[in-house]
Amino acid sequence: MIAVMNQKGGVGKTTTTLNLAHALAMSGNAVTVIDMDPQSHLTASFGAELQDQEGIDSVLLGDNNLDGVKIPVRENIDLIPAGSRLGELEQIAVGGAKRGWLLHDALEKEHDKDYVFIDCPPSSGMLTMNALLAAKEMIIPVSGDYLALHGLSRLLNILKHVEDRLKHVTKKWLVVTRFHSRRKLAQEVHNKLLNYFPGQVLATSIRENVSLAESPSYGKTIFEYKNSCNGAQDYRDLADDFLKGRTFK
Amino acid sequence: MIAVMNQKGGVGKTTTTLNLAHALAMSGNAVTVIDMDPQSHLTASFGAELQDQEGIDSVLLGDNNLDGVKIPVRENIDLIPAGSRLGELEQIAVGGAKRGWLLHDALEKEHDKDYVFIDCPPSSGMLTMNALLAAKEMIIPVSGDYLALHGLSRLLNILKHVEDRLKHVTKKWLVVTRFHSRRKLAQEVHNKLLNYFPGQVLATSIRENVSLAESPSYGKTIFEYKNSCNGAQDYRDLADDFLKGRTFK
Ligand SMILES: Nc1ncnc2c1ncn2[C@@H]1O[C@H](COP(=O)(O)OP(=O)(O)OP(=O)(O)O)[C@@H](O)[C@H]1O
Ligand SMILES: Nc1ncnc2c1ncn2[C@@H]1O[C@H](COP(=O)(O)OP(=O)(O)OP(=O)(O)O)[C@@H](O)[C@H]1O
Ligand SMILES: [Mg+2]
Ligand SMILES: [Mg+2]
Repeated sequence: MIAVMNQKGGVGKTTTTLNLAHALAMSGNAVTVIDMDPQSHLTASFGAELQDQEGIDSVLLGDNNLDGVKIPVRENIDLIPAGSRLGELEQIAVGGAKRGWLLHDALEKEHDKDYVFIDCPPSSGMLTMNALLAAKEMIIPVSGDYLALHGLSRLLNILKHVEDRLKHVTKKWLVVTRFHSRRKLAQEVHNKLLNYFPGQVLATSIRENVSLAESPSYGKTIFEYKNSCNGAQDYRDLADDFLKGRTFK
Repeated sequence: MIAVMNQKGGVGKTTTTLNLAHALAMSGNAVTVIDMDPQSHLTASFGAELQDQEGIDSVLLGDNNLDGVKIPVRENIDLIPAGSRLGELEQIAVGGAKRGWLLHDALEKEHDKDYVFIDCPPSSGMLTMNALLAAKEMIIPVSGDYLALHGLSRLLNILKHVEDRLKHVTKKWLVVTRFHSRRKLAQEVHNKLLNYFPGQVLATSIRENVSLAESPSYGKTIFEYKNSCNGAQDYRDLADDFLKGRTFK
């Protein structure tokens, strides 16, 4: 159960969920992906978005169960779309602290999968909280720029605070994304991460590659769109690192 | 009163607020900028972030007024930082519909400024709602990639819905940001915007320029960091387009 999380916007959460899930599925793993972003970008990236769609929103609102909203989008990949009412859930304030466990409870019967990935929205509100409490592991994409670092320290404080209070611990992996190899800034961000998080930064950095930005417009993953490009290579390598827990130094 | 808004993450809201505000200030305009993002990136980009800071959070919570939290960060620029409690406001659900007007009411006495810019977070929750209802104009940065377009249509639906219901209308400007001039995808996004929003796309596209990503790490605007680079040129030109209401075609 893996949450792909970072409250900083545009760091590659959706791009990573899309392509990491597909890489693992192509290696024979049974994968479920959950779109926890009311903006439904992951669902659209798979080419699966529909008007007035039912998805994880209905499950969290109690109107349906997981199997009732699952869509088999690719071989070995089931998608649970965001659904058109997910935005309401970020607003609803009834139910108090129990509401943070809705996804955790809904997923308790999701046993027959090798991996469940949850793509989180760029906020630290109720939807992200649900992903955090449902997850055993976390992948934190960090883009190679200063504001991403600025957001990271705040994110880790929030996570520590929640995990201490609720006695819920997750294993955390960092992934450097949107990495411009020739930029000094990208190298500096990369080095800072290695210094502050030894043993936690997955050993493949995802390079900036326009094909990764193009593939969602065709409703395709990078492997379907351009299997030989750098973006496909990097996500294949990242999947392998993730399977083996291989990190820098 | 201008909200810089887009619920898609990482499209350049903060970078645009920082540099557009400074360009206008350097031309002699009196500018106030408000950091409406609990992540406080704008405040940090000006080099003004402090531990346990009071800011717009205190004003919206009723503990202080605007003048009590204003920081003169540059000549002609007053900053109202996010403040360390702003995240709580996205969560609080007391007060119902009235809560959307808190910022509007707080700003009613902010008369002696030429421009007030509000940097919004990547969500369409209560903080963005407050910015929308306080604003007379809106700048919507759109990065040159597909998921930014995907987010734009949803944003415009939300805005229409809110504005129809609350009889509140704003003038909307679009700005193409993170524009990779040699990428086909960027050109396609640009052309789509011109087709769907004639007369609304400001006539300067902000090109991808690493200096724009580097300047916040020094707490500097692009003009202080590297006044002769493309990023500085583009934001100078954008400020001029904005002053004159100059759009493509
Ligand atoms: N390595 C890359 N190379 C090129 N473009 C990329 C790369 N990674 C992501 N992108 C593009 O950058 C934009 C932001 O990425 P993405 O939407 O995956 O980030 P996110 O963290 O999910 O954003 P949000 O916070 O809005 O959910 C998208 O248009 C995406 O296609
Ligand atoms: N034109 C550009 N060229 C290079 N880098 C840029 C450009 N515009 C923005 N960036 C960088 O891209 C990242 C995202 O930009 P920014 O934080 O301004 O977007 P945002 O919409 O405010 O994000 P969020 O949704 O998290 O508030 C930042 O690290 C910023 O420095
Ligand atoms: Mg996303
Ligand atoms: Mg921002």
